[in-house]
Amino acid sequence: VIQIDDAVKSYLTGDVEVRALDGVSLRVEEGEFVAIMGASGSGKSTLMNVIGCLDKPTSGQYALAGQVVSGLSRSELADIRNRFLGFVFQQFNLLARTTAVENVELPLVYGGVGSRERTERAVSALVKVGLGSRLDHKPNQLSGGQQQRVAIARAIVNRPKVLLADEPTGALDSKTSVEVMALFQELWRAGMTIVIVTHEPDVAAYAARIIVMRDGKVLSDRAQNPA
Amino acid sequence: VIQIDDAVKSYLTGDVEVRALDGVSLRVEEGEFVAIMGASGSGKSTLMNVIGCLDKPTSGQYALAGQVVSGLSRSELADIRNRFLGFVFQQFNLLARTTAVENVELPLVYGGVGSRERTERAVSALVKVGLGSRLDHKPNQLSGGQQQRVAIARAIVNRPKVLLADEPTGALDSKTSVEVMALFQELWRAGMTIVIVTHEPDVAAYAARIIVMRDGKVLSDRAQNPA
Ligand SMILES: Nc1ncnc2c1ncn2[C@@H]1O[C@H](COP(=O)(O)OP(=O)(O)OP(=O)(O)O)[C@@H](O)[C@H]1O
Ligand SMILES: Nc1ncnc2c1ncn2[C@@H]1O[C@H](COP(=O)(O)OP(=O)(O)OP(=O)(O)O)[C@@H](O)[C@H]1O
Ligand SMILES: [Mg+2]
Ligand SMILES: [Mg+2]
Repeated sequence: VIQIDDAVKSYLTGDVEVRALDGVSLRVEEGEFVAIMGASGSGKSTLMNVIGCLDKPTSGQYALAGQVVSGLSRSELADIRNRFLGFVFQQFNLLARTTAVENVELPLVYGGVGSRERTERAVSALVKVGLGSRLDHKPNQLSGGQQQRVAIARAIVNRPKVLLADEPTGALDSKTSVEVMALFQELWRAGMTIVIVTHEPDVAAYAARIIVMRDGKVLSDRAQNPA
Repeated sequence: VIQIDDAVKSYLTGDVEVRALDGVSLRVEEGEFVAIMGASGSGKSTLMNVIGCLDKPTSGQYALAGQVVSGLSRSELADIRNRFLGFVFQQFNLLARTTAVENVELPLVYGGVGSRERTERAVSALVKVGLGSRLDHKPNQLSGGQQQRVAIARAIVNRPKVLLADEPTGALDSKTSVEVMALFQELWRAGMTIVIVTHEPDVAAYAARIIVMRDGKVLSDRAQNPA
């Protein structure tokens, strides 16, 4: 469902070139649960942004659900994202002026879901991540870990084919992390494909495959028994 | 150096009252290294904001370095913060339009330090956190962990009496976390008072005292042998 061939992402700052991705090839089959690890600055978020159709590689090819992504227009990309992907951003990217429920409803608004069903599904997703008592809070009325959980609820409310999560437990205490990973496990067993960036071995242990990145390249890629 | 008596922080959302702090008393002596832990939403960042003079409690008293903070004007508070405190925010709070070096120079600009010395000290702080090759990058040209390290460099560049760090290793891989904690340990041994919020036991292990919060209260407060 994810096929990346030789992706390079290069930035020019002044006359210094930084290769955030330096020739990455990756194939993820439907239904896999993959963890991506690696040092700070090794290219994990850049790779996630390419997979999530949020960023175009400088060179290389990317196909999502069989469709080559490189040629598509901005609205076609937005469409593909809404149909297939759920994305938990490393820095959450919530809308500051709207409540938790409204933030979580957003993918459903885009997808044309009716107002009553939208609210029911958004509330249900927020309850799943333990935020039933924070529905009408805006992001600046929420703790860091609560904001992260709103971002998670928003990523799963559309029942995406592929869930992409960049450090989804970074701001969570261990008990809440376990609850979120149990939720991901449940979604995976129901058929979702999951790619998660994490620094924490305890979180990576839930995956069936671990990819380690270094300096914009894939260092290792191996299967494991998920916890 | 930190004396909090019975602090309450109460928010009214609609007609629901949320007590982010529900009667917290705390005394930290100069030269201590304290770790604050607790579940997501338990009041850790709220407590840090009160200690950092960024937020006034609804009721209760706070004295920093012997001076009662409650009566002070906004500019007097800004002054006290610049003189005594370094703050690493949970969400970094970097200035988006300026480079890493300029962000780190900010406390020195406020403190009236000359331009040449400012740049030298900012560069030196950034090199200490491993960002010597990212000096002229703006925040959106940095990875999550790199942004966090810029926030750390900014907090220590002024050689504050008290370093307050809210989840300073949240976005860092284990190797970089160890480097940052070793830096904090070095600063502590040279006399800095450090209060750090963390979810990670490995990070809390560096402290000499652990405070656990729950539902806006202090659940436990005990000394330990620092690692
Ligand atoms: N402006 C606000 N209005 C209403 N409630 C608020 C506001 N700010 C914080 N809260 C609530 O206060 C509680 C404590 O928040 P705080 O940010 O201190 O938690 P925390 O311990 O830092 O959590 P985390 O580990 O997730 O960062 C949370 O339940 C939050 O929803
Ligand atoms: N817009 C940009 N311009 C220049 N360099 C960039 C830009 N965006 C990212 N980089 C660089 O690309 C590299 C990879 O960044 P990326 O965000 O993918 O790292 P990461 O593995 O997610 O790190 P972390 O674990 O800290 O989040 C970093 O060294 C970063 O400085
Ligand atoms: Mg990242
Ligand atoms: Mg917090």
